[in-house]
Amino acid sequence: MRIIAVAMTKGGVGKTTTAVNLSHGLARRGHRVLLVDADTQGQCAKALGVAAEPTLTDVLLGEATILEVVNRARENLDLVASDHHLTKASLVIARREYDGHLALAEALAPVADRYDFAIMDAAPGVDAVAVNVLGCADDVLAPVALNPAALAGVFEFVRHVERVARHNRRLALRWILPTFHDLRVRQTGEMLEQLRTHFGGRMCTPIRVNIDLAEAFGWKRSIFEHAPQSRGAEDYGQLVNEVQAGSCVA
Amino acid sequence: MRIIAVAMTKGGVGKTTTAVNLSHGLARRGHRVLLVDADTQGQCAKALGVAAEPTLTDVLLGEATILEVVNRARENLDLVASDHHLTKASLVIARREYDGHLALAEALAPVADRYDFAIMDAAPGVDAVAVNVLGCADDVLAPVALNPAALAGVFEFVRHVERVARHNRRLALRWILPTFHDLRVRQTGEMLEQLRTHFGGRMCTPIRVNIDLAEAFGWKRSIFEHAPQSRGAEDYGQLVNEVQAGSCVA
Ligand SMILES: Nc1ncnc2c1ncn2[C@@H]1O[C@H](COP(=O)(O)OP(=O)(O)OP(=O)(O)O)[C@@H](O)[C@H]1O
Ligand SMILES: Nc1ncnc2c1ncn2[C@@H]1O[C@H](COP(=O)(O)OP(=O)(O)OP(=O)(O)O)[C@@H](O)[C@H]1O
Ligand SMILES: [Mg+2]
Ligand SMILES: [Mg+2]
Repeated sequence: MRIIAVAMTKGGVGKTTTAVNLSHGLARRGHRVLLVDADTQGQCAKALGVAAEPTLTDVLLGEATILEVVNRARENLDLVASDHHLTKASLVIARREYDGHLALAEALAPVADRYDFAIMDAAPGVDAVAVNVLGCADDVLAPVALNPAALAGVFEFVRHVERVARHNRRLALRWILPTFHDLRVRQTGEMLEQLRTHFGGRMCTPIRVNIDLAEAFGWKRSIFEHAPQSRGAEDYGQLVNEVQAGSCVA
Repeated sequence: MRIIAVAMTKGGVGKTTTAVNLSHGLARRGHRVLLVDADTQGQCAKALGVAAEPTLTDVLLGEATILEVVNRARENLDLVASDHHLTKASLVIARREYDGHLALAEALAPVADRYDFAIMDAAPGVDAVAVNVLGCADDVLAPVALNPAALAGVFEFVRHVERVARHNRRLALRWILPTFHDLRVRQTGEMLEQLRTHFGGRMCTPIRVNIDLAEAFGWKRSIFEHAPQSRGAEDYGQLVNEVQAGSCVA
């Protein structure tokens, strides 16, 4: 099971949109996928129209196993939902003296043969659950919105990943995914160049701005269900290719 | 001193853009303003080109007073910066048995006569610092991005505010600020109507999509400095009117 953390400290950069569409994209191609919502906002269940409980909190508090809380979201796609009680888990984890950062890794270990991919939708920020998400992952897929405020936080995020990588030796920032690529914005070219200069072959094909991606959420559908011919479906389809292949084609 | 928490659980909805521009807008009209960055991302200092330390963490850990950490950002505008160490403060606060939610209120009390407004830029989410931000405020100003995912979280946020209001009896969700108002998006009218139906006179004049707002951050300027004739300056100017007046004109 390849564990991919879709993570970025900045808010609203497309973490959930990416986690949901990457998960369903992989599932549609026959991979067995576990989508884990690790955000107090519980947006994955809403995005797919699936039950919002039981939740990851039950697992992180040691009251249930992953298999006892998964709900089937689509063919080949199971979801572990979250809700605002996840903050409680953050405190319990933070109080574990030495090994709190392993809570999520321990919870996922029993299902390692059941899924080909575990995709984690991280919350913005750097709290104990966010550190756990990085602490259990093989790869980090980092959505980077193409605006100055989001770019300002990228290198701090890289340092944050490096700190966690000292405990989790497998962890690699493998995918930089530019999002909200707006061809009408003059500065976009420069921002992409900045990212390419720093991240080289780790920069994936950008996701273009496409209102179908925002609307799909309202319809509780992935982009492949909601607008299969859209730019959003094309771009996330390309991301699925790159994740399957294990490296960016861009 | 009127304490306004610019807060919303959802990420990337314009909290920082609103806190920074509202603060500078009020300062330009002669009010004495304290802008408090309460987010581990430390974006307020970047947005205004001001020193990023000392920080709010020093205050919440009891190691400094607010006056010892403020930096002058503009005429009439002081800033308390933040950085990623703020997570430490979250844990310390959460461990205080009964009164952790008062930490920020206690820190602000000594400067109540020094400023007319304290504007807090909250982090997304619901951790102990976010609860403190609501716990010390008079008003909540909630930016609501006009997209389905952001709207999906509004009522949970309202319930979150109500929970904190049981401890902080002054707290009122006074301002609902629609953001990213995109006149080309067909669904926008319906989304505004939904908000107006629920929040009535508490709904402020929406902030329209305007690239100058995103670019201003890159130049370390407020919108009033960067593009005084822009839609962004007009719309945030109107918000300043409404906050000065104490109620929405919309
Ligand atoms: N390429 C895109 N084009 C248009 N809208 C998009 C695009 N990507 C995401 N969106 C929309 O932008 C909003 C923010 O995206 P999303 O919720 O996925 O970000 P996030 O990083 O998960 O936010 P948070 O930090 O709150 O968890 C959502 O309404 C989403 O549908
Ligand atoms: N009306 C607008 N038009 C265009 N861009 C905007 C507008 N409002 C904000 N932005 C830009 O959108 C991005 C997100 O806004 P901002 O950082 O203020 O949100 P936030 O809620 O503070 O995010 P976070 O949850 O990460 O703290 C920034 O690049 C900002 O400059
Ligand atoms: Mg999300
Ligand atoms: Mg912000």
